[in-house]
Amino acid sequence: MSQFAVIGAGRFGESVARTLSEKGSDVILIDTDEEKIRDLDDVVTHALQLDATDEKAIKAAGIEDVDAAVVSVGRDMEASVLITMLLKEMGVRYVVAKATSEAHYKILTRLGADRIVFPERETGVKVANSLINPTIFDYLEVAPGYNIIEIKPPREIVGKSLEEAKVRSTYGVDIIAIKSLHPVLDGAGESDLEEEVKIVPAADEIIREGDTIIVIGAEKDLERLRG
Amino acid sequence: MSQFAVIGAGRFGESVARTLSEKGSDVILIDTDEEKIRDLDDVVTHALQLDATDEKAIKAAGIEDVDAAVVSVGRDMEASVLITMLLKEMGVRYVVAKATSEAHYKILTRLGADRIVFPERETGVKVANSLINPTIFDYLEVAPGYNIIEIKPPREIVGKSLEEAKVRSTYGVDIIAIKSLHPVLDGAGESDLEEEVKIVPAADEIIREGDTIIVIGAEKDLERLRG
Ligand SMILES: Nc1ncnc2c1ncn2[C@@H]1O[C@H](COP(=O)(O)OP(=O)(O)OP(=O)(O)O)[C@@H](O)[C@H]1O
Ligand SMILES: Nc1ncnc2c1ncn2[C@@H]1O[C@H](COP(=O)(O)OP(=O)(O)OP(=O)(O)O)[C@@H](O)[C@H]1O
Repeated sequence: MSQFAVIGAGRFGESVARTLSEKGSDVILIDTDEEKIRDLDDVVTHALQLDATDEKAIKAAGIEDVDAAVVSVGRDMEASVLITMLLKEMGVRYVVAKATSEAHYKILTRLGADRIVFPERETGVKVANSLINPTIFDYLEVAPGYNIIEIKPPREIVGKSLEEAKVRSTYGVDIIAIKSLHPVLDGAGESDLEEEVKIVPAADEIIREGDTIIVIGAEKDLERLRG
Repeated sequence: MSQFAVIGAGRFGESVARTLSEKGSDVILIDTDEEKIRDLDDVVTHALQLDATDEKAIKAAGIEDVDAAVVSVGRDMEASVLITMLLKEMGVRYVVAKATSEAHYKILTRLGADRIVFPERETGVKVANSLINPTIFDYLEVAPGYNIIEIKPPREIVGKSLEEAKVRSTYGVDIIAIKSLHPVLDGAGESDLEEEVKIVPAADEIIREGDTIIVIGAEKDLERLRG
């Protein structure tokens, strides 16, 4: 049974604590604010009103034994940095720290946080990318070393069905969607191009001239395919 | 050439504006804070010091013609809600609004924002899921209505190869990875289970007893599969 600690019940910390608890994990939640502790008392395993910069107090709370700790005390950069350092010194295996500015991000990196998240910046990048490419996929890294990208299909598979193309065995990647452009007449009787995306296309779907394919694969296989 | 408006240069808004500009889009940035406008003046196309609740002022700035607008004035819920409503009334095609609380989120939905983001909550869910499932995939929504999830394979495909299982045509989903547990002896000579994940497995890979599969598909198809 996984056990986690969440330090700081701001909006991010509360979201982490709730999600972990809903999925059946043990969660120790720590915050100085009594009201937050009371509100989350029946959501998490233990909700403790403590100052997490107090090393003795958090040790007594069993923080050294958790599988991972999330430090989300937000705007108090000094507390966030101090707590992160304390946890790594105590030997907590995996520490996620939330940054609230670029400078904060850099400091947390140097202190050895195992992972740093910056929700406002990361979500901003994601929203911007989805505005530029609205139909689909965040072109995100789905797993370390694996990406989802959109490319022109290799010449030799144009005109073939997914089944005939044998993309997995030939290129080591998997086609998860096909994007086509169809000429249409718009409201003003003007000729226009409309995009259609078939996600998880059927095995007999044909890859046509002018289509692009959205594939998942290892970075080096994607590099080779992109040409 | 895509043109966007970003209203509110907080950390989220700045991140959206920078990313859009880096990718070559035209960006009109609006904020009341002179210092922020000055700092971002050479990053975006136009950085304008305006109060975005002033309908005349933002109309004069050309806000009606943008492809999409992002409302990220943050903590001032009243301004955020008012600006979102103004933009939709003016006929701005696509409005993304940033929520700062659950209540704010609900209000923005009722006002017709086309998309609402809540960075702290969304990143919290993502971090929690990746702590529970550290090897792989954020179980993210890869496209509207499509997800990547991990499930036990349906009984009838256990023992079959990917090719034989014909998962696309039978279930409408695509297997992008197979996760297996292998018994190993750990450092102390103790019997332990080690996880192995094959991403983009070959067509002849067998789905074995005890394996889980990571699939992409439409929400209703995934629901049906999860049983
Ligand atoms: N030393 C501390 N020990 C324990 N909890 C703390 C400490 N300092 C701050 N906190 C708590 O951390 C929580 C988050 O802090 P704050 O609201 O400043 O961050 P935030 O970055 O705005 O959060 P979010 O963006 O996630 O909403 C608060 O509930 C606060 O009481
Ligand atoms: N009426 C308004 N018109 C234009 N800009 C505004 C208005 N009200 C607030 N802003 C600007 O919006 C920006 C973001 O506001 P604020 O910092 O309160 O939000 P936030 O949610 O903390 O931001 P973030 O979390 O993205 O850092 C500020 O730079 C502020 O000057």
